[in-house]
Amino acid sequence: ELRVLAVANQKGGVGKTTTAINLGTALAAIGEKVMILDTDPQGNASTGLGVSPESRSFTSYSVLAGHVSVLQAAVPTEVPNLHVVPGNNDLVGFETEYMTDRNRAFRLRDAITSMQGEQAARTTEAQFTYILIDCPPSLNLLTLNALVASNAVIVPVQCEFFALEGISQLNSTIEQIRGSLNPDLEIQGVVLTMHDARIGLSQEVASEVRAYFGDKVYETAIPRNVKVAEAPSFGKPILLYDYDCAGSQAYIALATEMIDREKAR
Amino acid sequence: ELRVLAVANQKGGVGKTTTAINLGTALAAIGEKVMILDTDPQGNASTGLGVSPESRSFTSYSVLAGHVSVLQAAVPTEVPNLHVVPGNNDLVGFETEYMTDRNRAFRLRDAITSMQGEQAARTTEAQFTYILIDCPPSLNLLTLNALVASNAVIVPVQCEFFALEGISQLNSTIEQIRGSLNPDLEIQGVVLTMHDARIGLSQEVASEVRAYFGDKVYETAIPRNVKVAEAPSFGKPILLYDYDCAGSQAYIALATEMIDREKAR
Ligand SMILES: Nc1ncnc2c1ncn2[C@@H]1O[C@H](COP(=O)(O)OP(=O)(O)OP(=O)(O)O)[C@@H](O)[C@H]1O
Ligand SMILES: Nc1ncnc2c1ncn2[C@@H]1O[C@H](COP(=O)(O)OP(=O)(O)OP(=O)(O)O)[C@@H](O)[C@H]1O
Ligand SMILES: [Mg+2]
Ligand SMILES: [Mg+2]
Repeated sequence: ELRVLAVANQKGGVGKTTTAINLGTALAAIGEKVMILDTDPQGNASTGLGVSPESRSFTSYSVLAGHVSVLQAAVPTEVPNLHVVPGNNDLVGFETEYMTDRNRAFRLRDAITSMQGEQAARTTEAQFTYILIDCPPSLNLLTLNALVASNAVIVPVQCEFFALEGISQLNSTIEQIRGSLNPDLEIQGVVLTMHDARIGLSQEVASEVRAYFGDKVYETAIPRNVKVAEAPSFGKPILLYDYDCAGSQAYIALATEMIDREKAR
Repeated sequence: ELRVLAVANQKGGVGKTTTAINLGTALAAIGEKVMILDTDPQGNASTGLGVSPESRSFTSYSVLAGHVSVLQAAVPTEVPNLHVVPGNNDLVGFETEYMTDRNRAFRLRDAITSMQGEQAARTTEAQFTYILIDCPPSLNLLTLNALVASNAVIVPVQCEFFALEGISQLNSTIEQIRGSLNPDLEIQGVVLTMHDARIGLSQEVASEVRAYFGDKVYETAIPRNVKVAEAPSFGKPILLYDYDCAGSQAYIALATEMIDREKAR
């Protein structure tokens, strides 16, 4: 069974890309076959996985535009069992280009549905079990496509004050989508990022998020850890850059917690 | 003379709102009359200036939609000589609502032009000398309106690896707008944010930004300083929350540097 998870939060800089890359890597390390779809025009997830801008011949824009299938656009990464459909600047034009297309909100969902058909026919190959969609920082047509295509959402929330403001907006957007375009959409979990136990503000925000989302918030909080911010400059996920650091260990624990939730579904 | 400055960068979480609030406050403290236009649907700049969500009867959406003028929508803040046109969730619908309006890219520019007429008629009141526009983290119709309405752009760049990726995209967007919709648009300056002299990555990114933008980068770098992140939770700019901290002093230095550049124009 293929599970599709959007990593989304319209607040900028909260750790969406970092979570997509490192949770994806940790899931691949524990035996899942993972595909990351980079739908952010900045293409940070692609860069953070070592896919240079020049080598992105097919992107998630090519998939959304129907030029290629998801499997054709996917490229391997240094991590076994982890592939990525790269993102780039072509995505900037998607919203205006498809604004009059009646099917504009379902293009990604349709592409993933045909991927399932395509991979079912390739019986000799291992099947992808997870897709993680890295979303841009806005509630635009790209994020809408991701939420409509997903079974569930992973919401990174930075442990800082401004990050609290957007939570209720995101929650009501997810409700709206559940009510119309994707009735099964749920929140798989909320992950606290850049948590710093030494800073009062960080602790306060963490407890407010737990009060708001209850047990949807993962036990595992991702600590602020400079190695996590350094790894993408080497094109590596944190698990490859420094396996023993606090950031890697937190993403491994997060992957385990996430899989436990998936099994309990 | 009224100068309009967009605070823009499509990368999320780089310090756009923090710079709009605190540079605006520092400019007001040195004698300028400042208006902040909050065009981010999250309304972080409004919250960081103490304007509660319930009290935002008029917003920058009301201005863009032509319901009220800029001066009617503006509310005072705790800072003398600093007003804000609040932002809120109504802004989310702007792009789709106005997608067929031929004038959609100029609505903010037109609103500011009529503001200049309106304030010229009020000869007994002090005139606004600066407008700072806090932009959302994307190159959408809201940011386009801000760039078309502005004389110049202030670009906050976080001293982290992913923040480097979007710079060339933003630069080419500004070039495109200069070539068509707003021939006078220039970069007033690039401000390094969340700089941490103890972290190698931060130093590396800072020198790459200086190599890319040359002397457009302000001498003043804003240090990472937890007080800066705490201040908005009290609805206060950093200068009111803790005047003596490194963050306040950096924003005061930045305001001075900016005014020097303005005078040298
Ligand atoms: N746990 C962490 N410790 C330290 N730095 C981190 C951590 N997680 C993320 N970062 C850094 O914080 C910055 C923001 O993270 P990231 O780019 O992943 O957020 P995002 O939500 O994807 O941003 P955008 O909204 O622009 O897409 C990056 O420079 C990243 O390297
Ligand atoms: N100099 C600083 N020191 C410490 N924290 C900072 C500093 N500047 C900004 N921050 C914090 O970093 C986070 C991101 O900053 P901010 O929200 O201003 O960025 P932004 O670019 O406006 O984000 P968005 O893309 O969502 O609009 C906030 O929690 C803010 O309080
Ligand atoms: Mg990202
Ligand atoms: Mg902001």
